[in-house]
Amino acid sequence: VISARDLTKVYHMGDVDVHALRGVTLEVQAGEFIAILGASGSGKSTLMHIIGCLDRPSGGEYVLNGEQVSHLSRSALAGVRNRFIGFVFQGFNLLARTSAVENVELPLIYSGLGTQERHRRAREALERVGLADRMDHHPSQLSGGQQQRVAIARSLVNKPALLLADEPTGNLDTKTSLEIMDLFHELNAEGMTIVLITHEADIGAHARRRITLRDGLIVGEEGTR
Amino acid sequence: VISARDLTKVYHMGDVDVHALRGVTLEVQAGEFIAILGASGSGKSTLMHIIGCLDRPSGGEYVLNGEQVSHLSRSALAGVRNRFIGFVFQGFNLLARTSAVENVELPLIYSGLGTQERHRRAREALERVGLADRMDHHPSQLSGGQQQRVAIARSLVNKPALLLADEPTGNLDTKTSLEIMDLFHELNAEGMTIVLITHEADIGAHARRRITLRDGLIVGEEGTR
Ligand SMILES: Nc1ncnc2c1ncn2[C@@H]1O[C@H](COP(=O)(O)OP(=O)(O)OP(=O)(O)O)[C@@H](O)[C@H]1O
Ligand SMILES: Nc1ncnc2c1ncn2[C@@H]1O[C@H](COP(=O)(O)OP(=O)(O)OP(=O)(O)O)[C@@H](O)[C@H]1O
Ligand SMILES: [Mg+2]
Ligand SMILES: [Mg+2]
Repeated sequence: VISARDLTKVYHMGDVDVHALRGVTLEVQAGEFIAILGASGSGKSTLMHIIGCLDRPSGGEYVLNGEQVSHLSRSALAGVRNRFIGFVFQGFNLLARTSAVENVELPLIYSGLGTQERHRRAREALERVGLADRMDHHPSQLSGGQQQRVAIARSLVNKPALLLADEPTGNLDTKTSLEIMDLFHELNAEGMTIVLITHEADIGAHARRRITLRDGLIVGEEGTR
Repeated sequence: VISARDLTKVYHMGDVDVHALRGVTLEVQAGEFIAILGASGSGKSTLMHIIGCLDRPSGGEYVLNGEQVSHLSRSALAGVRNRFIGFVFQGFNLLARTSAVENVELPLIYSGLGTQERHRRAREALERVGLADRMDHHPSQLSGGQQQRVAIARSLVNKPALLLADEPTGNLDTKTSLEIMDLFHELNAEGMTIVLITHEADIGAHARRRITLRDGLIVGEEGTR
């Protein structure tokens, strides 16, 4: 479902070039559960943004679901993302002025579902991450780990075929982290493809395949498909 | 240096009351290195905000450095914080429109230091957290772990007597986390009092004393002073 070849990403900053990705080749089959590990600054989030069609590579090719992504217009990319991909961002990216449940409903706005059904699905997603009693809180009225869980609930509400989760347990205690990993296992068993970015080996161990990035290159791979 | 007695914090949300702290009593001696552990939502960040004079408790008393904090005006509190306390926030709280080095210089603005000295100290703090080559990047041009390290550098630049760090390694890989913990040990050996909030037992093990919060109450304590 993901076929990336020789991806490079260079940020030009005046007279300095930052090579965030230096030639990454990666294939992910439908239904896989794969973890991307690596040190801070190794290029994990950059790779996820390209895989999720949020950013274009400087070089290389990327085919998602058989479509050559570089040929798609911005609005076509937005459509692909909305129908097909769920995102959990490292910084959560919640809307500050709306409640938890409204934040979770957001991906459903263009889905054609009625207001009642949107609200019901958002509530259900929040219950699944243990936040049934925090639905009307705004992000600033939530703990760090609760904000992270709202971001997780939001990523799942559209029932995406592909989940891209960037450090989804970084702010969670062990027990809550395991509850989230159980949820991911459940969804993966139902067919969801999961790409999980994490710097924690314990969390990476939940995936069936692990890829390690260093300085923008894949330096290791182990596990099975 | 910290003497908190029966602290409570209640958030009133319409017809619902959220009891974030339900009576926390805590004493921290100068030079201690203490970790506060607990599940997501247990009250750790709320406690830190009260200890750091960023928020007032609903009940109980708090004495910092011999001063009854409830008697201080807002500007007196701001002065105490600026001279005495370094903060690493769970969400970093960096200014988006300024560079890493300018973000780190911020606590020095009212210190009476000249521009050159401020800049030198900020550069040095960034070097200590491994970001010498990222000084002019803005937060959006930094990885999550790099943003976290800018927040750590900023907390130390005023050489505070008390460091309050909320999940300072949440976005860092193991090697970088250990580098940060080594830095904290160094500073603690030089006399800095450190209160570290973490949900990771491995990180909490670096402190000499560990306190566990659950549902706004201290339920466990172990270690030495
Ligand atoms: N917009 C940008 N402009 C310049 N450099 C950037 C930009 N975004 C990222 N970088 C740099 O690219 C490198 C890779 O960043 P990336 O966010 O992918 O790392 P990461 O592996 O996700 O790190 P972390 O584990 O800390 O989140 C970093 O060194 C970062 O400073
Ligand atoms: N402004 C607020 N209004 C209402 N409730 C709040 C507010 N701030 C925090 N809370 C609630 O208080 C409780 C404690 O929050 P706190 O941020 O202290 O938790 P925490 O232990 O730091 O959690 P985490 O490990 O997830 O960061 C949470 O249940 C949260 O929903
Ligand atoms: Mg990242
Ligand atoms: Mg917190």
